[in-house]
Amino acid sequence: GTRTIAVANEKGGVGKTATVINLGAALSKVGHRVLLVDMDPQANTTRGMGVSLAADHPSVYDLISGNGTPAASDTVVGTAWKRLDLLPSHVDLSGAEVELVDEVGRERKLSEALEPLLGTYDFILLDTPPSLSLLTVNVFTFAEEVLVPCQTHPYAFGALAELFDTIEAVQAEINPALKITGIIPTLFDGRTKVSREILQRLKTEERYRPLVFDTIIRLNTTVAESADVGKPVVFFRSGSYGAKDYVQLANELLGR
Amino acid sequence: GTRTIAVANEKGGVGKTATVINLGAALSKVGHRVLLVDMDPQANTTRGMGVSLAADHPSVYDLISGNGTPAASDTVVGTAWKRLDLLPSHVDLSGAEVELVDEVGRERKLSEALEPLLGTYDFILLDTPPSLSLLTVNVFTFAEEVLVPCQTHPYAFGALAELFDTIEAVQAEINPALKITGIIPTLFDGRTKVSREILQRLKTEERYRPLVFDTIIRLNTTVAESADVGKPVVFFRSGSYGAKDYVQLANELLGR
Ligand SMILES: Nc1ncnc2c1ncn2[C@@H]1O[C@H](COP(=O)(O)OP(=O)(O)OP(=O)(O)O)[C@@H](O)[C@H]1O
Ligand SMILES: Nc1ncnc2c1ncn2[C@@H]1O[C@H](COP(=O)(O)OP(=O)(O)OP(=O)(O)O)[C@@H](O)[C@H]1O
Ligand SMILES: [Mg+2]
Ligand SMILES: [Mg+2]
Repeated sequence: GTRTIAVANEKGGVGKTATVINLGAALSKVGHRVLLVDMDPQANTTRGMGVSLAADHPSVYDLISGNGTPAASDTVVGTAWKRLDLLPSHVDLSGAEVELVDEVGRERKLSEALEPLLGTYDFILLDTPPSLSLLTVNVFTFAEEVLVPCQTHPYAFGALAELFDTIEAVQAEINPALKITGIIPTLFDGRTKVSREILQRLKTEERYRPLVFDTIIRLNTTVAESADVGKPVVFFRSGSYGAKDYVQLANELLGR
Repeated sequence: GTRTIAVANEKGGVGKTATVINLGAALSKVGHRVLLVDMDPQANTTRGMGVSLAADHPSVYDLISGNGTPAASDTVVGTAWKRLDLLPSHVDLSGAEVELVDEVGRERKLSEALEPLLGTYDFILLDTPPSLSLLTVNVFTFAEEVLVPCQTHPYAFGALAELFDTIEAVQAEINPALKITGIIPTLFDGRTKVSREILQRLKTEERYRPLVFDTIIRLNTTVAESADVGKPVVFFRSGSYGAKDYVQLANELLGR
């Protein structure tokens, strides 16, 4: 079957998009068929994959807004790398929250649209915006797993409790299959006390300890540079720390 | 009169909260009366100022949700530093978007609540969540100025166009007084090519060039450490790069 994995954390700038792009690319590099779904109106996964859409090309917005819904398979675009496809985002997605507020079953829109794609891919990784809004709930309704990137900084650590509560609410009310596969320490700078202290808290706090990945994603400017040129770091510079860390993360995920 | 300044950027993790706390503290240190307003449900300004509320203490949520609205002056809390007050946030704020969707004038809720506080402070700095949602629009309806922290990374630079479009729409439809006071380069690491390149783009692109502050906020782990102990960096370690940069930013703002 297809593993469907949401990458989420309400805290902004913790490496959600970097994880979707680079983990997805690392998985495709070792032979898995991967679909990246960009559910953030900022469309950074779309931008970071070097994809720019023709004005009339449909996006995830069209899939969930119900405007004579295109088929998901007609919305998927290929990327420059084989086995690595993308469901692109669009700024119109930011209007979905208000537009869908009175629709019955509004949290299931994405599930209904992506259902036909199950089986075509080994992994579907979904990027989310930095909020616990309808878009993120749509992703949590569809996915069966959640990966939580957590910058090794105090605010990101503080955001975990609320995220875990939200996931438990979704499990209880909408999607009992949803489970947290793990917490990924990101943007780790071993030279700084704050990074080491927050990593320590992740590895000791009861609620998080069993979920923390062994792999740590280090702060590595190559990851940011790769985003600027629209390439995953594993294809941009395979010898960099960033590439090595994401390859290791892919291996560890395959073992869970 | 009182200068009312929104600190906003839909991109997550660019230093919005760090700027509200540390710019606010730097202004209070040189004698100005400052109010920080935390309009992010993540409540990181509240956390970063070392404030934890009694369960029954009102927050900005109570001010805009209309539940027998408390007066803003009863919601304001003092902090450990003189001339530096806080209007705290609360996680319930994340429900305001849906709760207010049918209310007429929902974007003016904050303005009505904060009106009575004008004149009590020299500066009111407002933190916003990483989204262009109703909460941010409420802040844009009240404020007369916007400061835009922009991490010197590609995604943050890419977010500016959408933010500027949103601000222009608010100016045209709701608050003609709103203007962008400046763009603050943040999390700058001069050793990295990507930081230097994005700073260069900010200083050359027509739409942004005239707005970029001379002050650059450097990446400085002391800023993150100060957040962990709930103190502004200018009070936590006044000799650090972070403290110096925010003092310089305060001086430059006073000149605009
Ligand atoms: N390992 C890393 N080393 C250095 N920079 C990184 C790393 N991972 C991500 N970045 C950079 O840090 C910034 C934040 O990362 P990213 O945008 O992926 O986070 P996000 O959680 O998706 O943000 P948002 O909440 O806005 O969606 C980006 O500019 C990105 O290029
Ligand atoms: N100058 C700096 N040097 C080092 N770390 C910083 C600096 N400014 C902010 N930080 C840290 O970087 C992270 C992002 O900053 P911050 O949380 O202030 O951004 P934000 O834009 O408010 O994020 P969000 O979009 O989630 O509200 C935080 O962990 C913060 O402590
Ligand atoms: Mg992102
Ligand atoms: Mg913030």
